[in-house]
Formats: sequence, C-alpha cells, structure tokens
Amino acid sequence: MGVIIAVANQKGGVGKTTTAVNLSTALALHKKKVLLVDFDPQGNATTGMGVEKSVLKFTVYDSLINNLSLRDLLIPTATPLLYIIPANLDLAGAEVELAGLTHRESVLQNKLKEIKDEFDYIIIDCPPSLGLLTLNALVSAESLLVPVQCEYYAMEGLVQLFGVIREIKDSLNSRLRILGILLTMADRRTNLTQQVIAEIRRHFPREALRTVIPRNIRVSESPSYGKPVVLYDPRCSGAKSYRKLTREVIKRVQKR
Amino acid sequence: MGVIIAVANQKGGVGKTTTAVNLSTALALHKKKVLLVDFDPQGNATTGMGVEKSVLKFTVYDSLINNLSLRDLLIPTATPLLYIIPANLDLAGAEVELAGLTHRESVLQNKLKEIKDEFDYIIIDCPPSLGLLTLNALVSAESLLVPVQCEYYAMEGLVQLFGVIREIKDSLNSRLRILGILLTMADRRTNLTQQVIAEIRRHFPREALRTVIPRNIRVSESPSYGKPVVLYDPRCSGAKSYRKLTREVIKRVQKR
Ligand SMILES: Nc1ncnc2c1ncn2[C@@H]1O[C@H](COP(=O)(O)OP(=O)(O)OP(=O)(O)O)[C@@H](O)[C@H]1O
Ligand SMILES: Nc1ncnc2c1ncn2[C@@H]1O[C@H](COP(=O)(O)OP(=O)(O)OP(=O)(O)O)[C@@H](O)[C@H]1O
Ligand SMILES: [Mg+2]
Ligand SMILES: [Mg+2]
Repeated sequence: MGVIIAVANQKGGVGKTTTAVNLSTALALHKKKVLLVDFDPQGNATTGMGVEKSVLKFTVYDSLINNLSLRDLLIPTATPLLYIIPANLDLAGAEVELAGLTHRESVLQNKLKEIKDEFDYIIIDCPPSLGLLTLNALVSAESLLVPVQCEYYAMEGLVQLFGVIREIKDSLNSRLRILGILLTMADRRTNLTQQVIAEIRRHFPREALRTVIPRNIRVSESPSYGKPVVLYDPRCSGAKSYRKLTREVIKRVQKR
Repeated sequence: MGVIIAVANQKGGVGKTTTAVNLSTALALHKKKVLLVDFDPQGNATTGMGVEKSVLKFTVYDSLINNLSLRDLLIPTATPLLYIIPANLDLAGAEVELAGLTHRESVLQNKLKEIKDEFDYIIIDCPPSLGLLTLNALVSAESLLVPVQCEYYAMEGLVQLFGVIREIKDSLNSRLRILGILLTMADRRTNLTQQVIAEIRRHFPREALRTVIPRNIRVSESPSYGKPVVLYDPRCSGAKSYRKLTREVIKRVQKR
C-alpha cells in the first residue's frame, strides 16, 4: 500500500529536490520499492537522478494533460527498486492548462490511484510555489515532508505554508499529515543556524525531525554527476545524515 | 526617467531578494531616488527592509486587483530616497485572479506608468517561478538582473529562463534587455564555484557581470535585523560586493 510523501515548501532553494532524490534512493537501498515523481518544471530531480531530459519523449506533463497512464511514463534508475517519472519545461504549461478543469486539484491523485499499490513509497518533489502543481501534490499525499534551510527567510515562509495545509486538510484532503520538518544546510558553527534550530524546535516540537542535514560541499557537487549524494559519496556527512533521515521517516510512517 | 530593473530567476534561493534589497539601498546611498516593488507573495523583501507585514492595510495586491494607485501604496524606508511597495500573502491570490483578465500580463506595467518618472530606479523582486507575477515584471521592465547561485542546479535553469526572455522580447516587450547575470554565494575555495563561474563566463561573456557576491554569514544574518547587509554591516565582504555591484549597474544603465 504505497505511502505518498510530498516534499514541499514554497520558499526557494531550501533543499526539496536534494531531499526527494536522496530519501527516494536511500529507501530503495532499504529494499523498499519507490517511485519518485518530479513535479517541478525545472526538472532538477530528473537531472539529479542522471536522466537526460533532452531525449525524453514523454514526461509527467503527458499524464496530466494527454491522459497517459503513469505506468507508461516511469523509467528505471541506476538503483534497483527505484523508478522515476521525469519532468521538463512542458510541465510549466500544465499550471495554466489545469486551471480550466473542474477537478483541477485532484488530477494527479486520480493518476496515482492506478499505480499506488505497486510501490511501498511514492515521493513527490514540488516546485517553489503554492500553485496548482503543489496543490495537486498536497491533495494526493497523506504525508508532507517540509525541508527548511537554517536561514531567517526560510522560517518566515512556514507560517504561510501551515496555513495552506490546514485549509487543504479541511476542504480537499483530510488524510494529509505533516510527517516532519527537516532542517537543512545547517552550519553548526554559526549563531544563525543555532537560533533557527532552537526556534523551529520550540514552535513545532512534534513536527521537527531529530535528523538535521549539515551543509556539505559533496551534496552540492553530486547533481553534476547525476547521482544522489548517498551514492556519489556514501561516507560524507551529507550522505550519513540522509541515511539517518530515511530510518527516521520509516519509523514515523510505521507509527501512523 | 525611471529605469525599471526586474530581479528574476525561477530557480529558488539564488539571492533574488537579497540582491533587490541591497541594490535598492545602495542606489539610494548614491543619491538616486529608488522604488523597490516586492512582487513575491512570500514578502521577503518587505521583511528584509524592516517593514512589519502584519500591520499593513494595503499591499501591491491592491494595486493589481483593487485598482489602487501605486502612489497610495508606497512606504518610506529608513534610508532617505528609498521607498517600498510591500507584499504579503494576498499576492498569491493575484496569480489566479489576473489569469481571467484580457491584458493579464501588462497590469503592473500600466500601474507603474503613473509613477515611473518620479524615480531614478524601480527594482522589482520576483518570486521563484515563471508565472503571471514574474511575467508582469518582465513586461514592465527594460532591464533584467539574473542572480545565479554558484551551484549546478542554478545553471540548469538559465537555459529555460533565456528561452522565456526571447519569447517576451518577440511578443510582449521588445525593450527588455539582460542587464547582467550576477553570480552569488560564491565560495572561491570550492571547485564547484570555480567551475560554475568559468562556465557562466564562457556561455554568457557579455551578460556575466564582473562583480561576484561571496557567501558571507553577515548577509544571511541581516534579514533578522530588518536591514540590508549594506546597512547592517557595511564593512563585511558581502556589503562591499553589493556596493561594487551597484557601481557596475549604474555604469551599464548609463551605457544603454
Ligand atoms: N546539505 C547541503 N549542503 C550543501 N548544499 C546543499 C545541501 N542541500 C542542498 N544543497 C544545494 O543547495 C541548492 C538548493 O537545493 P535544492 O535545489 O535541493 O533546493 P530546492 O528547495 O529543491 O530548490 P527549488 O526551490 O529551486 O526547487 C542546490 O544547489 C543544492 O545542490
Ligand atoms: N551572499 C550570501 N551569503 C550568504 N547567504 C546568502 C547570500 N545571499 C543570500 N543568502 C541567503 O540565502 C538565502 C536565499 O537568498 P534569497 O532569499 O535572497 O534568495 P531568493 O532567490 O530571493 O529566494 P526565493 O527563490 O525563495 O525568492 C537567504 O536565506 C539569504 O539570506
Ligand atoms: Mg527543487
Ligand atoms: Mg526571494
């Protein structure tokens, strides 16, 4: 019974793609069958998994607008048990094209129904906005993972995001729960990081995950090799913390 | 005759707001009369300039949807000659509400016409997307400043952005020019930064600005004090590089 986790935060550059790519890969290394859905027109998760965008005939756009089934779109990756549904610039058009439909916020949910049971986990990487694409992901998911950079502006956005989550729970998807808030790019030497971590743990004691992802150059190098950092440099601090996150996510999902 | 500069890049977290806030302030310190338009529903530029969002009665949203004039919305800041038009969450609604209008991409342009000549510079901070808000900014502006983080994913987005710019020049705004590509959060000690800078200078020799903004903790601390880094810590490397950027921008604008 596939657990659907949306990785979302409208603040840009907080580590959504990096988290989606590494969590998916680490879950597959735990022998879970995983589907990663790239739901950002930038297609960073597609590139981060080593898929060449320019040769793709079909992407997730074709399931939303041209009614292709997701089963026809998924591509195997270098990691056994991990599959990806790629994205490219076409997806930017979907935001406008979906707006005209009656059930515009549940198009992805209906598509995922067809294949949900074939996977243990489905991870959705969202774009940095609260538009129709992210809305579709939040309606489809029962769990939400929110990466937050250890920076001031990133904290500001949380209040807005949690307000939108409450609205979605009340009207469109009562199953949606916050799986956790993940602190990313932490540099423990700085006061700012310490203040943000303390602030988040104070305001969101239940949601804040124990795992904190450190800032680590190997993490930002890995996309240029088309590999998640857990494969690119398994012994670095970034890879270790993403493996720790994966164990914490598995435990939190089992508790539900 | 106000020069309108849009600060845009659909990639998230590349330094758009930090650049808009510091460039605006440094231009005002050069005795230019400046208007900063916060055009991101996150309202980070509003917070970064020390404006308390919760007490605002009107924001830029009211000019787009309730037809208030921008002159009624601008607020003075702590820096003489610098004014801001604030934003808050309401602006997120504008993306959908504008979609139904006939000239939906030129609403901001028409509003700016009324006050354009009262300022030397108008700086627009854009959200991390290529939706209707950013489109309105690109139709209003004659100059585009593109911050790019010294990271792999940030480079990937440039190809998409330049494709959109070409379309806008051909159809909606023939005056639009790229003022420059600004490399941000550079850590010269890493290979990744060196590679990205070399790659950008090779692909975009004319557009790449000479000024490079270093990664500097004082820059990321400044928003929590409601001040741009050029006021918060004028002697740090981040502030010095933003002052250098400002001199380079003034020169490039004069050459046009
Ligand atoms: N722990 C880390 N240490 C160092 N760099 C990191 C880390 N996590 C992410 N990065 C880098 O920071 C940048 C932003 O991360 P990423 O692209 O994953 O964020 P995002 O939230 O998906 O961005 P967007 O809002 O554009 O979708 C990327 O260049 C990435 O390589
Ligand atoms: N030169 C720098 N050194 C260190 N930190 C920086 C620097 N420039 C920006 N930052 C920090 O990096 C984060 C991202 O910057 P900023 O919010 O300006 O980017 P943005 O492109 O406006 O993001 P968004 O896409 O969400 O609008 C912020 O927390 C900011 O304080
Ligand atoms: Mg991303
Ligand atoms: Mg911003």
